[in-house]
Amino acid sequence: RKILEKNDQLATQNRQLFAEKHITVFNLLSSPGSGKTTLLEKLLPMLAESRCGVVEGDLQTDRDAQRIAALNVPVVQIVTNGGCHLDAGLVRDALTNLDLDTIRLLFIENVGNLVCPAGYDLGEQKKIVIISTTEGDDKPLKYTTMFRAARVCIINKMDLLPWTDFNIETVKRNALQINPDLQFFTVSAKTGTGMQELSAWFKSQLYK
Amino acid sequence: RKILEKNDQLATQNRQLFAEKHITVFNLLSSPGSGKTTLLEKLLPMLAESRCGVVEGDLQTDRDAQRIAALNVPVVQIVTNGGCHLDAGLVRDALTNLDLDTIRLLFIENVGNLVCPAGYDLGEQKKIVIISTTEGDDKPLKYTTMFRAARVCIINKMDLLPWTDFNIETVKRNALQINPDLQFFTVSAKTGTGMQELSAWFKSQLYK
Ligand SMILES: Nc1nc2c(ncn2[C@@H]2O[C@H](COP(=O)(O)OP(=O)(O)OP(=O)(O)O)[C@@H](O)[C@H]2O)c(=O)[nH]1
Ligand SMILES: Nc1nc2c(ncn2[C@@H]2O[C@H](COP(=O)(O)OP(=O)(O)OP(=O)(O)O)[C@@H](O)[C@H]2O)c(=O)[nH]1
Ligand SMILES: [Mg+2]
Ligand SMILES: [Mg+2]
Repeated sequence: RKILEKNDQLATQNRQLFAEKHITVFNLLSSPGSGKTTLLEKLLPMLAESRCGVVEGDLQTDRDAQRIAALNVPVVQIVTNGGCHLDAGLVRDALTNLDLDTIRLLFIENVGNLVCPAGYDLGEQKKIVIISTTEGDDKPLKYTTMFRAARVCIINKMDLLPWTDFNIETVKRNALQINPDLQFFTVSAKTGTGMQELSAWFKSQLYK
Repeated sequence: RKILEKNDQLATQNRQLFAEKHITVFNLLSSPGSGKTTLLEKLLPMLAESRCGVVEGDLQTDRDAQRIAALNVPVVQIVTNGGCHLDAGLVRDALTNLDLDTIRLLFIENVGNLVCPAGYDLGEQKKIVIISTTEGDDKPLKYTTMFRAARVCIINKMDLLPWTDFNIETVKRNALQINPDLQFFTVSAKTGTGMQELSAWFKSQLYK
């Protein structure tokens, strides 16, 4: 309880900083391997004029940050050393390695975990949960805390849909049962399906 | 620290009970949707004469237990109500709902989470980590605690391999870098590839 209170205080400070600097911030959440980094690899070049930055979070390695750095986008890697989620303090410290005056759109790619990260406010505007078509359409009913905490749900790997028993209507119905306010995007980070619409939506979320 | 010590005591008690009753126990671990339940749906009919039982663990619902019950296999569902892992106490309590005298092979399907469950001993003989071909072959390097804690690694969804950039040699090399003792099986719970070999291995692990 004390941990969350402390976290909420730091998250509020982060949020104030982001508001002062007119930075729109999203917290990307999913199971391991749903395609968070691949989505960023596809999106960031499409958002080049929006001046993006990325905070990466992983248990080990800076492999994801290296993939982002290859796109010439400012990125910082948080290595949690086994920790199962990012918290507002880790994010605050990481921000000191970015020039926030040059960033208008910040993505925080959280640790791959469909449970624990749902409970930690980082100061973001919205949590975005990503589910891929290969994971099963029952997950919103089973991993409820994440789908309740998110405001947007991206269904990724639509190119694999023909080889799965995943049903788009079912996963949406299941997710809306848990959180009726969820907004959906269906995409393939690999083939580019739906990415125009998604990148247009991100642009619409920038401070005017 | 106190929590783990308490958990280890209960795990030891569980392990003693299993040894007395000659029950071989495996702890199945993976990301959400890697195919733990689907693997059991395929395996349990192949192990019918081995007298199996299942303990299911999920944040919410008994959907997985219902899938197992449909096979006429004794099963009990633990609902963690948001908890990110099973622990030895939850398992001990669940065991009271199974007739252990009729069971020789017990599967514990843990909560879908590639991080937290790795740190909790339930009293099992071995932890088995399942990774599917759609999750990326870099995961053993990034989610190290799980691959280090496991003794067996099942690579599932081999039927989807042609549509992924997943490399079997790479994932094995990455996993062996983290844990040189890992034993591998490559299977498709959907098409049945590799399942004969896997079920034969489970039979070989029974008490004589
Ligand atoms: N077919 C297909 N594969 C995809 C798509 N998006 C990602 N992948 C693949 O999914 C695997 C995992 O992708 P990542 O981008 O590493 O996933 P992630 O969510 O960032 O994973 P972690 O950060 O390790 O939790 C890789 O093999 C990608 O090539 C997609 O739209 N279609
Ligand atoms: N193509 C293919 N799909 C599979 C295979 N195994 C499982 N699936 C699919 O993967 C999805 C998830 O399977 P589940 O068995 O529910 O996965 P799980 O690991 O038990 O998931 P949780 O218990 O919710 O964490 C479902 O849509 C299955 O049909 C496989 O070998 N090949
Ligand atoms: Mg990633
Ligand atoms: Mg399951």
